[in-house]
Amino acid sequence: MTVCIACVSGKGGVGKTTTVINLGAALAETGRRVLLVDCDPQSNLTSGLGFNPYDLERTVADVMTGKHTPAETVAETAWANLFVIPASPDLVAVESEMSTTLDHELTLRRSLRQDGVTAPYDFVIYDTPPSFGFHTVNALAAADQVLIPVQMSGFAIRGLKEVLRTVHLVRARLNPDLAILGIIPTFVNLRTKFSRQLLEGLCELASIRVFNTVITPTVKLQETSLAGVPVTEYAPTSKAAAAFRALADEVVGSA
Amino acid sequence: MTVCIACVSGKGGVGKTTTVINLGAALAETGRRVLLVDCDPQSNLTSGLGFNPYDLERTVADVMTGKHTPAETVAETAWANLFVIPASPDLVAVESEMSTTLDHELTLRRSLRQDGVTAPYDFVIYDTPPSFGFHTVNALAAADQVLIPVQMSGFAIRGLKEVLRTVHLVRARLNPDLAILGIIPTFVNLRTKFSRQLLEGLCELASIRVFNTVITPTVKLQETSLAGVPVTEYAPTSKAAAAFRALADEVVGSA
Ligand SMILES: Nc1ncnc2c1ncn2[C@@H]1O[C@H](COP(=O)(O)OP(=O)(O)OP(=O)(O)O)[C@@H](O)[C@H]1O
Ligand SMILES: Nc1ncnc2c1ncn2[C@@H]1O[C@H](COP(=O)(O)OP(=O)(O)OP(=O)(O)O)[C@@H](O)[C@H]1O
Ligand SMILES: [Mg+2]
Ligand SMILES: [Mg+2]
Repeated sequence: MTVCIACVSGKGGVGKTTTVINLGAALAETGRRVLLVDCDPQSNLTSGLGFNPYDLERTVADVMTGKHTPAETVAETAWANLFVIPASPDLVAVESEMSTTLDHELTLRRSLRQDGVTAPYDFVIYDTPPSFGFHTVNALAAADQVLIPVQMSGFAIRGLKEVLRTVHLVRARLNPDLAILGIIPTFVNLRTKFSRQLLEGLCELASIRVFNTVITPTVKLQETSLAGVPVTEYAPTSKAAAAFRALADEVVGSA
Repeated sequence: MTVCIACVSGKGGVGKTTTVINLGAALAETGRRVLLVDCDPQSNLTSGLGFNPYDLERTVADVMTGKHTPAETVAETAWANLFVIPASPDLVAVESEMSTTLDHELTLRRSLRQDGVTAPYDFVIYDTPPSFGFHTVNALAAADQVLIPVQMSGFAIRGLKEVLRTVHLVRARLNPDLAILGIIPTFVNLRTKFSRQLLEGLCELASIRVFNTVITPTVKLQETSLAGVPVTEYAPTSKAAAAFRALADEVVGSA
């Protein structure tokens, strides 16, 4: 039974891509087959997995326009059980190309949820841009679960309201089965009162599950996105790698 | 002679809003009249200046649709010489409302650059969403100068290419006078080799000016966005306040 997760935030730079790459890699490490889908024209998931977005033959844009099938577009990463449908900046053209298509917010759902495309995978995880636009809505319509990284910052915590509003809208109009998997607190520096207070507040207010695992600022997670390697491979004994493995356990336990 | 600056990045969470608020406040501190314009439906600039985006009578959306004039929409902040045209999440509706308008990317330019609207100000600074969409393009078309915060991270540095491409496109098609004011390096942790190497690389490759002032990670700049107060007021003797004053000097010297 494939679990399809859309990782969304609205707010920029809260760790969506970092979460998708490293949660995906941690799940793959357990032997589960994981497909990561880059829905962001920025193509950070793609470069964070070691690919060059400017040097790809087939991308998620081709899947959305029907130029190629998903099966033709899925690429193996350098690590066992971890696969990707990559993106390139040309993804930005898809929205206007599809604007006259009926139900264009269901484009990704139609391409990826038919013909058992996702059946070979235990997990499919979508990375999205920092907005509630075309690509984010497409990912939310294609997924069953929503994972929300929330950074310990005033703007990100305020932004949660709009994330939830968008999820409700998509649930009401496009995807009634969409459920919130949970919030993952990111950039949690437990040494500062600032982070500790925001984390407490988050755990109190949310009628939403907040994962026990938190992601702490660490230069390791800066280095991994530059290196294009998941932290479970780049620094397997690091606290960051341990955190994503713990998150993977929590996700498996609740998905 | 009003200087109009659009702050853009593509990449999320690199410090656009933090830069606009605090550079704006530092310029206002010198006695210059500064207007900050929130072009982001996230409305972080608005809340970062102490306003509640859900409780506003008039916003930049009204200016763009012509429902209100700029003069009616400009609000005083709590600090001398610092003014704002605020945003609310309803800004997200403007794009589809205006999609059939001719030259809809020139909406902001038309509203703000006619009838001497910006004349009372020494500086007008636009904050934009993390994307190259409707609102970012509108701000680039309305401005004369582009300020680009670049975070010390692989994704942000790679993303610079797309920022420059967008600026070139806007210059070619909408706004021939658009010039790049410069890059402001953000989240520069000089204690890590990681940051130092990326900063060196940035200063070498860019045929673009890179400001001498860099912004360093500090809990002060986390607290200020939660508090809704510029750092020059919240922590006037802090290193962060000093950095934005130094940036203001550099900007005045080169704009
Ligand atoms: N815990 C962490 N410690 C240090 N750096 C981190 C951490 N998590 C993420 N980063 C870095 O912070 C930056 C932002 O993270 P990331 O790109 O994953 O966020 P995002 O939400 O996907 O951003 P966007 O909104 O632009 O898509 C990246 O450069 C990443 O390498
Ligand atoms: N130098 C700094 N030290 C610590 N925190 C910072 C610093 N600069 C910005 N921040 C915090 O990091 C977060 C991201 O900054 P900010 O919101 O200004 O970026 P942005 O580019 O405007 O993001 P978005 O792409 O979502 O619009 C905010 O919570 C802000 O308070
Ligand atoms: Mg991302
Ligand atoms: Mg911002």
